[in-house]
Amino acid sequence: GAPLPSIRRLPQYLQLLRQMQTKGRIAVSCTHLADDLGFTSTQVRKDLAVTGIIGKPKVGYITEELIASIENFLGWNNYSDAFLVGVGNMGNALLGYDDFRLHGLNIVAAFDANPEKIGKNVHNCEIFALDKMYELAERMHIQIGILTVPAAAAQSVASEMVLAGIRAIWNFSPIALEVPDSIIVENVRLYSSLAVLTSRLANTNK
Amino acid sequence: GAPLPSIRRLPQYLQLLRQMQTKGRIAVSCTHLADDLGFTSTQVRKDLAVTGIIGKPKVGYITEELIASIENFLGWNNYSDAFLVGVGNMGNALLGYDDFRLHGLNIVAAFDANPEKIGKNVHNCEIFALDKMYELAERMHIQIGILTVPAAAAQSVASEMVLAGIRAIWNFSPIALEVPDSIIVENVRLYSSLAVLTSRLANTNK
Ligand SMILES: NC(=O)c1ccc[n+]([C@@H]2O[C@H](COP(=O)([O-])OP(=O)(O)OC[C@H]3O[C@@H](n4cnc5c(N)ncnc54)[C@H](O)[C@@H]3O)[C@@H](O)[C@H]2O)c1
Ligand SMILES: NC(=O)c1ccc[n+]([C@@H]2O[C@H](COP(=O)([O-])OP(=O)(O)OC[C@H]3O[C@@H](n4cnc5c(N)ncnc54)[C@H](O)[C@@H]3O)[C@@H](O)[C@H]2O)c1
Repeated sequence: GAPLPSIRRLPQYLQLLRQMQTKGRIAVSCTHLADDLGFTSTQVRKDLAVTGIIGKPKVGYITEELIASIENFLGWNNYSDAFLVGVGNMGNALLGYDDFRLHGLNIVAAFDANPEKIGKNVHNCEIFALDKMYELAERMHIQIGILTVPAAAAQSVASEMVLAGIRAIWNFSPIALEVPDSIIVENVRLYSSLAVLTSRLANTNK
Repeated sequence: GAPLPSIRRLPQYLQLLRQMQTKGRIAVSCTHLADDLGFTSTQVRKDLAVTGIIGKPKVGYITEELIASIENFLGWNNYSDAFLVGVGNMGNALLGYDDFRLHGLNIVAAFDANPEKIGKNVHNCEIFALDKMYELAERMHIQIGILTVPAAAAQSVASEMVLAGIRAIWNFSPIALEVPDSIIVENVRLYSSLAVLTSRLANTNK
């Protein structure tokens, strides 16, 4: 498939292009995007090609077409409705993050095992008991599950998501999930980002 | 320097090795680690070599030595004391995360611009006014700053961190920070992880 580093950069292009569109720019060149983002213009062209778009000579890209091409590739032109399980510290932060709508993510319901949380409304999202997930996932055609429960509960909750029909899991827990090969799992590993930071700092401190 | 993908995998090795150490394993081979983590044993050997350690024929690695080598390389054998600025939803989640101590991170003070938050204690961490950051950073020799303020405030707060003597910024805001070249910046871009998930889902939905 498309190279992951290119895919991960696409949201930055999108953010910049939306700003340019707001300022009335009808067309934009690789060089312009490259200069703004600090990439080479060769890399810009390769990254954008991943979405299926090819620049026009002298013109570059039509801003609106390029935005549509990136959004279409990422699936961000349709809201992706998602469920979130585990309304603790991290779950709460994600529920409160309005910018996810700019990235096509719409968290429509949340679930928790703690009876004191069930029935509450957090950041405009209702918290249900976990056993409600099956009927709601089916009725609402939910494909994305966000997993923000503790490590000890993560595998069982992931299995329940799969049984409920969820096809992609955004995994914030530190464990490697065992799910069928057809299920998409994207792991968020903050400790990997931290490792890069502290190793570079340790290196400069030598 | 060392390849970033290898560095990012090191915390997974560490987590597994600590479990093995608890179960009394004195030595461990590349093959064993590879099987457990789903990597090739060639990749395991290359990743671990980044930390300066070389396996012994037939033995593999002494568990305790390997753990020490990884922790030393990552700088996780000394607690890295950090300041956090922006005690909102994300800042709160990070302050409450006990596992950061397993990754060598110790958040010793937090700062916020909101007078209603200043003076409060959140997850055992006191919240100070931003102007206190200079004297505290100097007194406590803080090298790491965690940036969890809104996009509009991120650049100015980053500049204040640099002026306060902070040398590495863990940036959770969506903007590209402008700081001196000597300052280490590690960006956490959740939308990049989300882009990989939704693009793979969009691809399977075609
Ligand atoms: N907080 C952070 O900054 C941070 C950073 C990196 C990774 N993580 C990971 O994110 C996850 C959540 O962390 P947190 O700090 O928010 O934890 P937390 O303890 O604050 O929240 C966990 C929530 O999950 C709920 N829960 C527990 N078992 C459940 C189950 N079986 N079904 C449904 N809900 C259940 C709890 O009631 C609680 O509301 C953990 O796996 C953690 O390792 C958190
Ligand atoms: N919440 C999430 O899940 C999430 C996800 C991805 C990225 N982020 C990023 O993390 C950052 C924080 O997000 P959030 O949801 O926690 O926001 P938030 O609005 O809940 O919290 C921001 C905090 O920063 C403080 N603040 C504002 N200006 C300040 C200044 N000049 N100096 C010191 N403190 C200041 C506010 O008082 C508030 O406490 C944002 O840049 C956001 O884009 C958040």
